[in-house]
Amino acid sequence: MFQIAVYGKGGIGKSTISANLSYALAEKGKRVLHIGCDPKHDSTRLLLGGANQTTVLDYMKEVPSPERNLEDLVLDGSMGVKCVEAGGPEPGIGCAGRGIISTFNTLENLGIDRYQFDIKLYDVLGDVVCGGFAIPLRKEYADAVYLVTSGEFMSIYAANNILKGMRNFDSISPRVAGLIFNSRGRDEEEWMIESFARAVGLPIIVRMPRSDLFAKAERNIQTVVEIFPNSEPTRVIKSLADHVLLISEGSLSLKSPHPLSDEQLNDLAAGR
Amino acid sequence: MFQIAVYGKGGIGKSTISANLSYALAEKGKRVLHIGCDPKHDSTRLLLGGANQTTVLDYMKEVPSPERNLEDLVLDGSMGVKCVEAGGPEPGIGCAGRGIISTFNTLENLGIDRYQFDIKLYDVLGDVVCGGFAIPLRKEYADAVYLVTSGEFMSIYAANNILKGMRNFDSISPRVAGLIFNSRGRDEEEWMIESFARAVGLPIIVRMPRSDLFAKAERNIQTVVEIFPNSEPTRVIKSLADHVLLISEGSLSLKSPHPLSDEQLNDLAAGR
Ligand SMILES: Nc1ncnc2c1ncn2[C@@H]1O[C@H](COP(=O)(O)OP(=O)(O)O)[C@@H](O)[C@H]1O
Ligand SMILES: Nc1ncnc2c1ncn2[C@@H]1O[C@H](COP(=O)(O)OP(=O)(O)O)[C@@H](O)[C@H]1O
Ligand code: SF4
Ligand SMILES: [Mg+2]
Ligand SMILES: [Mg+2]
Repeated sequence: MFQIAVYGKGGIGKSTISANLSYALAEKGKRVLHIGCDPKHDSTRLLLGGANQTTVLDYMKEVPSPERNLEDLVLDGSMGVKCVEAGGPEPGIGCAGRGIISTFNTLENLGIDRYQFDIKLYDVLGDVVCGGFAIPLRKEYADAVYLVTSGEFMSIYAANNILKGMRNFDSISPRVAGLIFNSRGRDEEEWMIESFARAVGLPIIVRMPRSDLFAKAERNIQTVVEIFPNSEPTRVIKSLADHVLLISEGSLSLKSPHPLSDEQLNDLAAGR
Repeated sequence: MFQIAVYGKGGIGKSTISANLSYALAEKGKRVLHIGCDPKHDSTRLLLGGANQTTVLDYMKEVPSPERNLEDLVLDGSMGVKCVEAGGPEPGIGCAGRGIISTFNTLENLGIDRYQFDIKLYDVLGDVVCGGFAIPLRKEYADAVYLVTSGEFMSIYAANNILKGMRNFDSISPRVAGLIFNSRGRDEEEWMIESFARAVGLPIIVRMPRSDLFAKAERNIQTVVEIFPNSEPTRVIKSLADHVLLISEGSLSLKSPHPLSDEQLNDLAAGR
């Protein structure tokens, strides 16, 4: 059983990329558990044909302990991907990452491991690396961490923060797979992400072009891999899925990247 | 003394807009305190000609209590704007909003109020409305809240979350000034922000066009208002400064907007 965490700045394309990735892995025959760890709780939408599933946090509030069933929280999505949404508290009321903490405890207590998954994928908000959001970075939850970023400074700053977070509570083992370059469609992005990748010591695993097919698939509330099987984005996702499988088998190595200091980041942004 | 909090999704242009706003208010003769409340601690850069000033959080760690001076934390910026940076903890170590909590306590303990400011401006990260990040939304810190957003769904989702956060701990008094539309330069943004504004009951106070002058000013590490006094962005910022002053005098009213539910937001995004 192999666990991967997909992190990145909010809005960068984590849920889109990870839902497509889960679908592609399932299409290759893997039993996949897809867990949305963003308070926005919309990571499983494209796998569930639009249903915004009950989040674990809401379920815990509404259903008394003796009446809880794992099947209410783990839903069947396209290609047999099993789907969970952590949810988050109301804004302004407690720690935003609380849904993640509740989710890990609840799934364990309700016996998630009887499902025997091949791959567990966590789609996690990367804007703040604290509270519940930092938990999926731990060794026991993520065998490998993938960072989704564009070439925009803001998303690279967030990616660098995630690397700092990992270094701060687990500086020894190499557990970062690399960068997923999800382009915003501007020319200058290439040099920015390549400079960053080189500076921290990470590969750019795949490059996802900006494509209208995502909006089209979104309108059908499906993944691009499902609705446009012969497209360029699908080819890129399948290549990413292959990478995950090679990493899980140990055929490709994980990295121990070194985060940049604020100064180094500023130099990068300024092109120095 | 009038306090305003400027909130919005990370990367949306809060620091750029608020540094320019502080400069414009000072240019109109006001004594302004500009407090950066983003762990990125780069809100005062353009007012300090590039210096990434010592953050309150770092200062507290490095300087023992008897040796602390307010003057080490409150620096003189362009046009006499007084500058403070809260800072944030290392990613993965504790609550990301801790710098804000430390800052409010420290400034108070070291006697910030002897300065007698006309305007206090807080530039706050709006991606998560919890921990320290929720504190500047309180009545005692913000007489008025300004939301910076583009027409992109992600930033509108964040703005809506901030409204929810305010409603959750202070549902009575109207304290939202309105939206600052900082465009990303795409045509479809207009209808999205206008639909949102109408749906929640907020005015779009000013519309800041996307402009190369920001990058040019950034290269000189100055605000656009300082270096391009006769430009369109400067005109927009001055108009925003006038709005702040009219609100502070009670000549314009604050609003009590109603946040949208997830369903209403999804309808908005889908153009329903
Ligand atoms: N490569 C791409 N081309 C076009 N649109 C994209 C691409 N990647 C993501 N998007 C769109 O960007 C928006 C944000 O993506 P999402 O996956 O929700 O971000 P996140 O989960 O990181 O917050 C969605 O509307 C999605 O369809
Ligand atoms: N209207 C605009 N036109 C062009 N660039 C802008 C505009 N507003 C902001 N920017 C740029 O966008 C980037 C992010 O802005 P910043 O103020 O740092 O965001 P935030 O403080 O919200 O994280 C900066 O490089 C800034 O110069
Ligand atoms: S730990 Fe992070 S998510 Fe939790 S309250 Fe603090 S800032 Fe918010
Ligand atoms: Mg998402
Ligand atoms: Mg900022």
